[in-house]
Amino acid sequence: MIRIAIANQKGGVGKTTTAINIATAMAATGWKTLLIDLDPQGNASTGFGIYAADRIRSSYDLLVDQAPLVECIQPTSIPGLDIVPATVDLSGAEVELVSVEQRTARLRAALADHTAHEICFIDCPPSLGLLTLNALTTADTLLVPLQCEFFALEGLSQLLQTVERVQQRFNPDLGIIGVVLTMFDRRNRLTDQVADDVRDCLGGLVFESVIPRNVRLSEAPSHGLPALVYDHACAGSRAYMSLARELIGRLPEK
Amino acid sequence: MIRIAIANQKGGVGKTTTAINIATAMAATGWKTLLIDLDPQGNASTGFGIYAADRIRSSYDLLVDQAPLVECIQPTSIPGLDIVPATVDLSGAEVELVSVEQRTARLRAALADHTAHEICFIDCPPSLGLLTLNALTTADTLLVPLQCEFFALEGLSQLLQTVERVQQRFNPDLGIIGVVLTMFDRRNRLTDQVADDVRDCLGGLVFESVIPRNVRLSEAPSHGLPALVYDHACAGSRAYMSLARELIGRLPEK
Ligand SMILES: Nc1ncnc2c1ncn2[C@@H]1O[C@H](COP(=O)(O)OP(=O)(O)OP(=O)(O)O)[C@@H](O)[C@H]1O
Ligand SMILES: Nc1ncnc2c1ncn2[C@@H]1O[C@H](COP(=O)(O)OP(=O)(O)OP(=O)(O)O)[C@@H](O)[C@H]1O
Ligand SMILES: [Mg+2]
Ligand SMILES: [Mg+2]
Repeated sequence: MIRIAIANQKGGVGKTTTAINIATAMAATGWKTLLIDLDPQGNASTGFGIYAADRIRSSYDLLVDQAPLVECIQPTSIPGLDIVPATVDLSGAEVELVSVEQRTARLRAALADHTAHEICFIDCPPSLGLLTLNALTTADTLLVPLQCEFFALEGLSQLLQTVERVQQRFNPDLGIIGVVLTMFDRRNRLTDQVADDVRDCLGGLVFESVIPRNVRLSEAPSHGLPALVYDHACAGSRAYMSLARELIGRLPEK
Repeated sequence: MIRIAIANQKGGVGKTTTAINIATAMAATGWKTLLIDLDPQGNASTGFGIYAADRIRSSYDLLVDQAPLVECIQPTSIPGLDIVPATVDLSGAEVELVSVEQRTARLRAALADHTAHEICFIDCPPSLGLLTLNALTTADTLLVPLQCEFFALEGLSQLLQTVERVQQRFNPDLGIIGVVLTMFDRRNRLTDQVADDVRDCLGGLVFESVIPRNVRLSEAPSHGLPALVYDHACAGSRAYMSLARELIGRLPEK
């Protein structure tokens, strides 16, 4: 199973929206897909209409209680897409994990030898704490959603430094499969400027596909549906399908 | 000194933009103002043009090394506004604080008996971990920036539950001075719907002043200036000045 962490410690840059829609697009193209919600806010779980009461087991059980992965996986309404949901007790996990052995390797151990899915996405919270470190220690590669704003650009170097640290200490094989520009607003001069800066310094790492600012993407979760299902023809959905095609081109053969 | 935490665990809702501009507006109206940057991203510090090399002491020194507050404060380019900047080592503070005594009361102890400023704002990171808990344990009151989006609304109940927990265990006097709607986009139907929901359930807690989505607010930090200085006549600046007037109306006499 290919494991992809979707991370950026800057808040509100489109991590969850990317996780929900790229996972849906991959399932739609025939990949057996697993989404792990590692954010105590549980937005990825809500985005599939799985309300708090329906989250039987969660990523908290996986990390802290070391429950078997197969017990924490539940189906979504999307064929070929399963999820490990998040609950609010995950916000206590960071403190609870501090004093355990191998505290950054808990998730990696939980996913070891799992072959029922072909690809797994991990939605991370907006921080570089133990939850995100678990995701980076587990992942084969990292997908970075980046908003074309000044503060978001500032955070990129902190993220890349953390990746380096994780490569040295916990996961030498961790790569970066790409950076996707999100909430792109053509009318906004700053957006273009930041996008040019990012492409200048990261080159081909930046996906060609750009996710435009599109209100349908932010409406979809209130219906408990990914945008690809809520409105598959909208600009946002088309952009995520194009991103999925590009991502597949960067993955090893199934 | 009145201590106000600016917090919301949802990422990217305008905490830092609110902290920078409300602190500037308060200083401009004659309040001796202190801003404490408690986010490892250090966006509030950057927003005043204080680059990493110029951050002599920081909120990390305050919390972890218990350095005296007066040594960690440095001036900004705004008369009447000082700052305790943040550095990236703050992201290690959460793990380092777990095993110390009174780990949520470190900031409160650091600010005790400080009278050189009349009001203090604390910019929080997007999480409910030990840094935000320190801010909530220290604060007299909480200012909540809220983006009018579905995921942001979902997070509000988690935040209010955390506030209740902090009131019971660490800071019985913690109040909520208000909720400010941010990035308000009149053209977006979802925005209006969420705003109506919020006003229905929180009533007068929601400030009348609404911060519109305004590109000048996101351009200002790249010039190292608060929007109130970068473009004092833009819609964003006028909204923050209106918010400051409303906030003053809710504060005890100076
Ligand atoms: N391309 C887009 N166009 C319009 N709105 C978007 C877009 N992408 C995301 N949004 C909205 O912007 C907000 C932030 O996005 P999202 O929650 O996915 O970011 P995040 O990085 O996961 O945030 P957090 O840091 O809190 O986890 C959400 O309300 C979402 O619906
Ligand atoms: N009213 C607004 N109009 C347009 N852009 C805004 C507005 N408020 C904030 N922004 C921009 O949106 C982004 C998110 O805002 P900001 O960084 O202040 O949020 P935050 O809650 O502090 O984020 P984090 O959770 O990462 O700390 C920034 O790039 C900022 O410049
Ligand atoms: Mg998210
Ligand atoms: Mg911030």
